Amino acid sequence: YKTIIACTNQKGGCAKTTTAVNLATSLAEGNAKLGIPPSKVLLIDLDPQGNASTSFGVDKRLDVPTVYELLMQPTGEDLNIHDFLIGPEILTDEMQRSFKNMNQDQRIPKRLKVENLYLLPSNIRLSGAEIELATKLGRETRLREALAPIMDDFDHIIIDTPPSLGLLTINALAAANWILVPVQAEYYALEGMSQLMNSIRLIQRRVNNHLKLFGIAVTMYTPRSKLSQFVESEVRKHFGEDVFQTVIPRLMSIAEAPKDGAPVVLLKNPTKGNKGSKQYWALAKESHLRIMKR
Amino acid sequence: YKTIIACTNQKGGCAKTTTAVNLATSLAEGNAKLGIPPSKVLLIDLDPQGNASTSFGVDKRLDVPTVYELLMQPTGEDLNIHDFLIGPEILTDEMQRSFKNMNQDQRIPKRLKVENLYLLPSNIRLSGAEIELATKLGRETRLREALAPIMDDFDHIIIDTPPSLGLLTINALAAANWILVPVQAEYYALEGMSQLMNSIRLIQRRVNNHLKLFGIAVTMYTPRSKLSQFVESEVRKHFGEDVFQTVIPRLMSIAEAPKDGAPVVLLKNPTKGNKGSKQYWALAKESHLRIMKR
Ligand SMILES: Nc1ncnc2c1ncn2[C@@H]1O[C@H](COP(=O)(O)OP(=O)(O)OP(=O)(O)O)[C@@H](O)[C@H]1O
Ligand SMILES: Nc1ncnc2c1ncn2[C@@H]1O[C@H](COP(=O)(O)OP(=O)(O)OP(=O)(O)O)[C@@H](O)[C@H]1O
Ligand SMILES: [Mg+2]
Ligand SMILES: [Mg+2]
Repeated sequence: YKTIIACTNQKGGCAKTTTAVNLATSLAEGNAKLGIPPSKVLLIDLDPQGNASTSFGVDKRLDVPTVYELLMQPTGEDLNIHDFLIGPEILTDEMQRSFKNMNQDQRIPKRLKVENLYLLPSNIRLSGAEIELATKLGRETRLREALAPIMDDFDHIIIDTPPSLGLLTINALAAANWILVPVQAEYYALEGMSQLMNSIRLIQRRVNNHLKLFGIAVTMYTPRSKLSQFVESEVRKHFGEDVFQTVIPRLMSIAEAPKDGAPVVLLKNPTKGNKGSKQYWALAKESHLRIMKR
Repeated sequence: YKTIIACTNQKGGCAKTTTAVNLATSLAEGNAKLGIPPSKVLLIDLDPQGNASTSFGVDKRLDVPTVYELLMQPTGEDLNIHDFLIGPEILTDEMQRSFKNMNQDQRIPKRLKVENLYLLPSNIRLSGAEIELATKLGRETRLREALAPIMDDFDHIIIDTPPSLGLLTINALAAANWILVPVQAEYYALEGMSQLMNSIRLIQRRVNNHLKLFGIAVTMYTPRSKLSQFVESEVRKHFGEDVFQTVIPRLMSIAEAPKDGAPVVLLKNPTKGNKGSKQYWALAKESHLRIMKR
């Protein structure tokens, strides 16, 4: 029973990408002190914006195969999905190159490397997929079919999705067995939660009856703000145990990480002084425990 | 030559709704001191999340006609679009009711009213429109057709769009003659700009050759942050005069306004102490000058 987690919320800008990237990286690399073993992880970038790819400094070149080609290949053709993946050595090179580019006068931190993380990248061509898939056979389960041959190669698969409930996100929810919902601690985000839960129930009935809620993560929590406190307490009131204990604060170190081209869990040590890294490692720990409990 | 502005960017959470709501409200109500005359404005909520409707405390009931019914009506049927609009009296009632609800111990501010603003609301039913429209005749110009009979009733029409370049946003860009692009002062948002500009050129060629760039507004600017300074300078370098002088700072007063159910330009006076309201009124002033210059 594999762990395939779709990181989804139709609300824009609630930290889907930031959460998918940091969770995938911390589960892949592990942390002995926190009791998180390393594991082989695949991160899939299913958003045409390609922000998950950018998070590792990966150049979104148009001449490499991406998840778009995988989704659009004629059924039955035997594509080797490994040809589409970017492995840990290249991801490490890209992160280090990007970090050096943005911080000319600094040494590259030793922590800035991955050994067990693979990325299935995307680029702008993916934005045509929604309309192109609309009339194709099995349009909702293309990703699930494409992943079938490699399911046993990875311990965890994490999918970043665009801010909508269109065919790309439906493909992710059809392929996943778990859904992780990031909710920013702001008012509009609260509004969209009941809509999202209704949509998940619909997907469970019509597309994938194995899909379960992995958890709801409160993100961008502004410390000492009445609005954030209000939203967090509403979310815990409605969703109880499903809400992670770990809350991710709004911090400049998290917003700045994409510019350096590396996840904050690698850029900074999870110490008291680096609350962004510390909290995302805490979320990884809680996720690891939820996965083990299954 | 009417002003129809689509507020669009496929990047999620960059303040499309916040900008559309505050611009529509300030252009509608006007401000004599700033030299902005009042005008009759229609705000269209074309996002299934219905956040523009929520911004006025409007209950998203399922029993009222919304933009969804307008888009899906069989062509040729004569619907009276006025039946779908929420007028200034009801908007004022909803704002005041919502403000009272959230602030039991405070008097309702006298400024909390509109006289010239109309809203075409949306609700979750709209999320089915993308797939349902995909195979319909004239799927890209449904909104433009529906608006044709009322074009002369309004001075300005402003359309809030979802975070994608799907059929809903294409409908907005087909109906509009101008596009306003909010860009948050963060790294991923910068990345998406060149993609967005390419898509606009495609729309201009294939769907609406009248569409022009109205302007690019830098939002959520964190004062004294190197990241925000970097993004703003990059945007001005690439887009020059198209970028509004006015920059909207990241402020709690703006994030809290939706909870009170009213735009920040009405909740707070545009004084030095209320930078959120002040900057959105400044953006309205700049927009008014761009409209006059045409
Ligand atoms: N905890 C945080 N503190 C500060 N900034 C954050 C935090 N989490 C995310 N951000 C920033 O907020 C913005 C939105 O986050 P992100 O892009 O991850 O959201 P998203 O849900 O993936 O957006 P989209 O809907 O466009 O896919 C980004 O600029 C990101 O760097
Ligand atoms: N200048 C600002 N300062 C602080 N918070 C802001 C500011 N502008 C917008 N916000 C808040 O940031 C969040 C995102 O803004 P908003 O919902 O307007 O963006 P959007 O682009 O419409 O999002 P979506 O892509 O989901 O439609 C909201 O919670 C909003 O209240
Ligand atoms: Mg994202
Ligand atoms: Mg919006």
